[in-house]
Amino acid sequence: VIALEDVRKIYPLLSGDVHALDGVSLTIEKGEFVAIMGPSGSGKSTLMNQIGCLDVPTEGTVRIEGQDIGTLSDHDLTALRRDSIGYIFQKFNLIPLLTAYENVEYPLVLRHRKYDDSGRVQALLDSVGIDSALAAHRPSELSGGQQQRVAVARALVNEPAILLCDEPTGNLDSKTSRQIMEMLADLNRQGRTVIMVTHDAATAEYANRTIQIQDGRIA
Amino acid sequence: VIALEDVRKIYPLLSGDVHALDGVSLTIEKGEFVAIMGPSGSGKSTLMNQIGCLDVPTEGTVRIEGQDIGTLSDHDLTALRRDSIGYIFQKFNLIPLLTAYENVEYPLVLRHRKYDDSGRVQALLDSVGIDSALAAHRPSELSGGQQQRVAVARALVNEPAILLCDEPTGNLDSKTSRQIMEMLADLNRQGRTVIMVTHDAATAEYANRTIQIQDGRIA
Ligand SMILES: Nc1ncnc2c1ncn2[C@@H]1O[C@H](COP(=O)(O)OP(=O)(O)OP(=O)(O)O)[C@@H](O)[C@H]1O
Ligand SMILES: Nc1ncnc2c1ncn2[C@@H]1O[C@H](COP(=O)(O)OP(=O)(O)OP(=O)(O)O)[C@@H](O)[C@H]1O
Ligand SMILES: [Mg+2]
Ligand SMILES: [Mg+2]
Repeated sequence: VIALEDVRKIYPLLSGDVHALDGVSLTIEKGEFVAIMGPSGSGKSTLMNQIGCLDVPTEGTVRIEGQDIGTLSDHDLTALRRDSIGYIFQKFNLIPLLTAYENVEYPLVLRHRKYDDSGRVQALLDSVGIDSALAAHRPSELSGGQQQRVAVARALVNEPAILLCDEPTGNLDSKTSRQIMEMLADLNRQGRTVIMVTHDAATAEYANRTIQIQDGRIA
Repeated sequence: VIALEDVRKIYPLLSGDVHALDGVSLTIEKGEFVAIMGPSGSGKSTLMNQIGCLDVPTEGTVRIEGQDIGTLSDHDLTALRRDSIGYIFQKFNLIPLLTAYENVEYPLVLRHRKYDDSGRVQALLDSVGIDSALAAHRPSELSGGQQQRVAVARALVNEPAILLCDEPTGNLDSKTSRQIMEMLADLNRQGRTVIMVTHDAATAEYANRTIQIQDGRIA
């Protein structure tokens, strides 16, 4: 369902070109659970941004469900990102002026163009341990791990076919980590493709395959 | 060197008062290496903000080196924070418009009121694996783990007596984590007090004592 063909990402800085991705080719089948591991600065988040269609390659092709995303119209690209891909960012990227509840509701509103009246938003927040009182806080009024869990809930609200998780349990204690990983494993069993960056070997155990990356290349 | 006497931190929200710290008393001796552990949302970062003089208690007293910090003038409080305490934040809090190098240099400039010509800044960056090319990047041009390492270097530049680290290796691979932890252990052996929040049992092993916190209270 995801294919990268000789993808390069080069940042042209004054101090010299940075080859964040240096010719990456890989294929991920529908329904896989893939862990991406590698040293700090090796290109994992850059790779996730390519897979998640949040960035364009300097060279090479990214295909999602067979389509070269470089050829899609803005409208189709937006629809693909909104409906098919759920993204849990390394730094969460929650919207500061919205409450936790509104942050999770937002992708739902974008998709259906009306507010949530199904109870789905709070049900998802409950499943990551954020009760309705906590859901009324803004991100700056939440702990690091609470923000991370809101980011998880937000990624799931449109029931995406592909889940991209950049260190989804980095700020969580072991008990809460296990709950989140069980949730991701469950979503994978339902047929969703899960791609997860992690530094933690125990977390990588949930995956059926591990990809190692080093200096912008697949090892 | 650090004493908290029945410290409370209450956030009065519309949905109800949040008792982030619910009567915390603890003493940390000079030269200790203390790990603070507990579930997500239990009050660890709030506690660190109290110890680091970045926040005031709703009730209770915080003493640093015997002084009640609630009685210090703004000038003395600023000097204490600048000269005695190094802080590695959970979300790094680097200054976006400055390069990595400038971010690390900043506390030095604040203290000495002139730019660094000793080579100290780059030496520190090298010790956390950030070479001079990478040091010219802005935070948004660095990976998560690179930003974390810049935050470590910044906390150390004024050689503080007290080091507060909120999940200092959360975004790092195991090899880089070990390097950072060895560095902190070394600084502790030199006589510095290190207080570290961590979710990782292996990281807590570096400490000589662990404090467990739950629902804003020491367990
Ligand atoms: N500004 C605020 N207003 C209201 N509540 C807050 C505010 N800041 C923090 N809280 C609440 O205080 C509690 C403690 O937060 P804190 O950030 O100290 O937790 P933590 O132990 O560091 O958690 P984590 O491991 O997830 O980082 C949380 O329940 C949080 O929602
Ligand atoms: N906007 C940018 N401009 C220049 N270089 C960049 C930019 N963004 C990232 N880089 C560089 O690209 C490389 C890969 O970054 P990336 O964020 O993908 O690493 P990572 O594997 O996710 O690391 P970590 O484990 O620390 O999160 C790094 O060396 C980084 O400094
Ligand atoms: Mg990353
Ligand atoms: Mg915290």
